[in-house]
Amino acid sequence: EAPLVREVMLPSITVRDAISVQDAAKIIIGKQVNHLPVVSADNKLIGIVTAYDISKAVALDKGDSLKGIMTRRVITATPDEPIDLAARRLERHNISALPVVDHGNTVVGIITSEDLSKLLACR
Amino acid sequence: EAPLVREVMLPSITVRDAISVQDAAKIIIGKQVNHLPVVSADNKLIGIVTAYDISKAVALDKGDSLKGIMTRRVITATPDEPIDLAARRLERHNISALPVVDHGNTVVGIITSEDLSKLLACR
Ligand SMILES: C[S@@+](CC[C@H](N)C(=O)[O-])C[C@H]1O[C@@H](n2cnc3c(N)ncnc32)[C@H](O)[C@@H]1O
Ligand SMILES: C[S@@+](CC[C@H](N)C(=O)[O-])C[C@H]1O[C@@H](n2cnc3c(N)ncnc32)[C@H](O)[C@@H]1O
Repeated sequence: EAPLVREVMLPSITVRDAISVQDAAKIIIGKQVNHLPVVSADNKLIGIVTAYDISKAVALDKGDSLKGIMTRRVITATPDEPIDLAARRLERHNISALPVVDHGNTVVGIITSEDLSKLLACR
Repeated sequence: EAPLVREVMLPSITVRDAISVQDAAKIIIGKQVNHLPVVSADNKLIGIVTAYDISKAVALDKGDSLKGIMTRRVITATPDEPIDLAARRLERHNISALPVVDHGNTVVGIITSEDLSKLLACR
């Protein structure tokens, strides 16, 4: 039996969309993560911003608000799914993290390809 | 038997250290990758720069040359290692990609946690 997402996911750092691109970059470096789910005032998922998006802002000289660079249609997972479904979703969308949400679209964690690849580290 | 790195690795895009941070960001976006091994004139590995490093340049307002932001002590893999060793090395160093090098330190590919997590996608 494959483990469930809830057994592999980690707590997620989340941000509000009013912060600047530089603020987001500082949080990515400060917390040593690559993915920041963006949430509304009532903690509902409204987007995601990653180190890749910060690179896009640099590439295109677009550097002001997070709203201009974040991805709004977010692919997610739920805690009770088996991890092979999460791995398949990551592959299908060519992304490296899934915010984990409950039925109210509140962020309860995050699962990344880095976390999944760690499962292969034991003989 | 675990598959070998050579069966999972992909061809790697490499860059020279003379390019700018913005050039590196444009290649990351253009090729949709997060990791760029940096090589010398004779194609030997001398560093790595990732979307995370571009974010660091934004966070710290350091934006000019690649030499100032790239990581020089690169953790690598070889083609004939089993992938569980590669996965363990990624975990131990908290990194998400290993350039694959031959005995002459020439880059022959790259293996990422995204590629490894895809192995978990089939039931
Ligand atoms: C398409 S991937 C390509 C590069 C690489 N595969 C990666 O995941 O970083 C990069 C884009 O995916 C977006 N992204 C990351 N996780 C996402 C998710 N769970 N749902 C929707 N988009 C996501 C990011 O905002 C970024 O613009
Ligand atoms: C320590 S990780 C932390 C964030 C996240 N785990 C990741 O891998 O992106 C980020 C740093 O790792 C470095 N890095 C990535 N792959 C590397 C490798 N194979 N060898 C050495 N450093 C590497 C990058 O240059 C970047 O400065």
